[in-house]
Amino acid sequence: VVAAEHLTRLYGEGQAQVAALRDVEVAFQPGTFSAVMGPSGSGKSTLMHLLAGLDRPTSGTVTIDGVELNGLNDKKLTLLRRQKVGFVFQFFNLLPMLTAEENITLPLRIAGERVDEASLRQLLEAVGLADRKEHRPAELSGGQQQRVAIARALITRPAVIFADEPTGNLDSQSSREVLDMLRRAVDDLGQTIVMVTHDAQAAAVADRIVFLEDGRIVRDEGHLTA
Amino acid sequence: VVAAEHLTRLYGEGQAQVAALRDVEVAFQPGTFSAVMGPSGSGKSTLMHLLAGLDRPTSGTVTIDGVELNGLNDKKLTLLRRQKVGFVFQFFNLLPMLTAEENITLPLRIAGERVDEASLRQLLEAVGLADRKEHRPAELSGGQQQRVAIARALITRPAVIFADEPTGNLDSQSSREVLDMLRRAVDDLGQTIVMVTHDAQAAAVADRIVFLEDGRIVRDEGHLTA
Ligand SMILES: Nc1ncnc2c1ncn2[C@@H]1O[C@H](COP(=O)(O)OP(=O)(O)OP(=O)(O)O)[C@@H](O)[C@H]1O
Ligand SMILES: Nc1ncnc2c1ncn2[C@@H]1O[C@H](COP(=O)(O)OP(=O)(O)OP(=O)(O)O)[C@@H](O)[C@H]1O
Ligand SMILES: [Mg+2]
Ligand SMILES: [Mg+2]
Repeated sequence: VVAAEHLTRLYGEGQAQVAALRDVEVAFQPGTFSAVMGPSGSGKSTLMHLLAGLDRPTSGTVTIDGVELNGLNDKKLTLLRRQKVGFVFQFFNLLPMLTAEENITLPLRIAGERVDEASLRQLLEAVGLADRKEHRPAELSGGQQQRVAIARALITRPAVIFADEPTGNLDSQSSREVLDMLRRAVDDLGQTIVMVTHDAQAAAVADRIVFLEDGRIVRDEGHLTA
Repeated sequence: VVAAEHLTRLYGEGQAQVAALRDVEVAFQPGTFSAVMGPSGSGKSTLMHLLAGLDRPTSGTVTIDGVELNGLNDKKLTLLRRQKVGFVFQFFNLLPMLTAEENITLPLRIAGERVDEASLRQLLEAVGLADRKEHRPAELSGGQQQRVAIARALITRPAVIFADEPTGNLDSQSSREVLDMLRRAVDDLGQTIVMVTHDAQAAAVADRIVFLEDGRIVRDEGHLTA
């Protein structure tokens, strides 16, 4: 459902130039759960942002559901992303002036879609925030904010969800619950998930683990279909 | 070196009131390394902010080196904090317009102290950021930003360091290096560290583990002196 070829992302020039990603080639099949691991600074977030169309590569291509992103102008790219992509950012990127509930339903309201109260309530329960939905991010703990970000990515049931360290701020209990939820989204709803994680337990839930090092893929194992 | 008595922190009123901390009593001895663990939302960050004088309790007292914080006006409290406390925030709180190096040396420059180039270089090496010191936070990966925040807390060699999830965004290699560094600060420099973590491996480095649940301390084991 999402594929990259010769993907390269460079920052800066000359001496100070940083190669965040170098000639990366990878494809993720529909209905699979993949983990992306690697040392701090190895290019994981950069890869995720490029695959989700949130950033443009220095060279190479990204294709989502057969559509090559390079060929899209910003407007069309935004539309594609809105329809097909869910993203859990490493630092949540919640809107501080909105409540947890408003942050979660924002993608639906932007798309002009109706909010199904029942499934919203179910989602809030699933992430353990039913009693916090009126709170703004500043009134929530780190892990609670992270769970809001996760619910927000799930609510539109996108074709592919990119989750950048979704359990980084969660205790083991909440982590398990979130990972179970993501696993179910793949197994029951046929969603595709690409998850960056440093947590071996989180990776264990995935069908496949892609290892990055210094901007390159150095290992890619699993390939088990869901 | 830092102690709390009958520490309570409430948010909001009536029905919506949240008791982040309820009547907490705890003391941390000089030269010890303590971990604070507990479920997401259990009050860990709140406890840390109150102990570090970054927030005021609803009731109860905090004492740092014998000085009771309630008796201090904001100006005096800021001075005490600057002299005695180092803090690694759960979300780093770096200044976006400053480079990594400038963020790290900021506490020294604010205190009007000279920056010792040699120990600065050593610290940058220790956190693996020597080649990134000219980058601004937006040009750094999540884990790199976290390491800047850690170096910033260490540079003034404060009496007590509060670290809120210092390894949350780090791969296992960088985590180990950071934890070794914190352990050495306690063993070699007699510093006191109170570290919030969800990571059992990180907690294993500590002398003592304090468990929070729903705003209360439910377990407190170790008490081994360094
Ligand atoms: N300004 C606020 N208004 C209302 N409730 C708040 C506010 N700040 C924190 N809380 C609540 O206080 C409780 C404790 O928050 P705290 O950030 O201390 O938890 P934590 O243990 O650090 O959680 P995490 O592991 O998720 O970071 C949470 O339930 C949180 O929602
Ligand atoms: N705007 C930028 N300018 C310069 N270098 C950058 C910029 N953004 C990212 N980098 C560099 O690109 C490399 C990859 O960054 P990236 O955020 O993808 O790493 P990561 O694997 O997600 O790390 P972490 O596990 O610490 O989150 C890092 O070395 C980082 O410093
Ligand atoms: Mg990252
Ligand atoms: Mg916290």
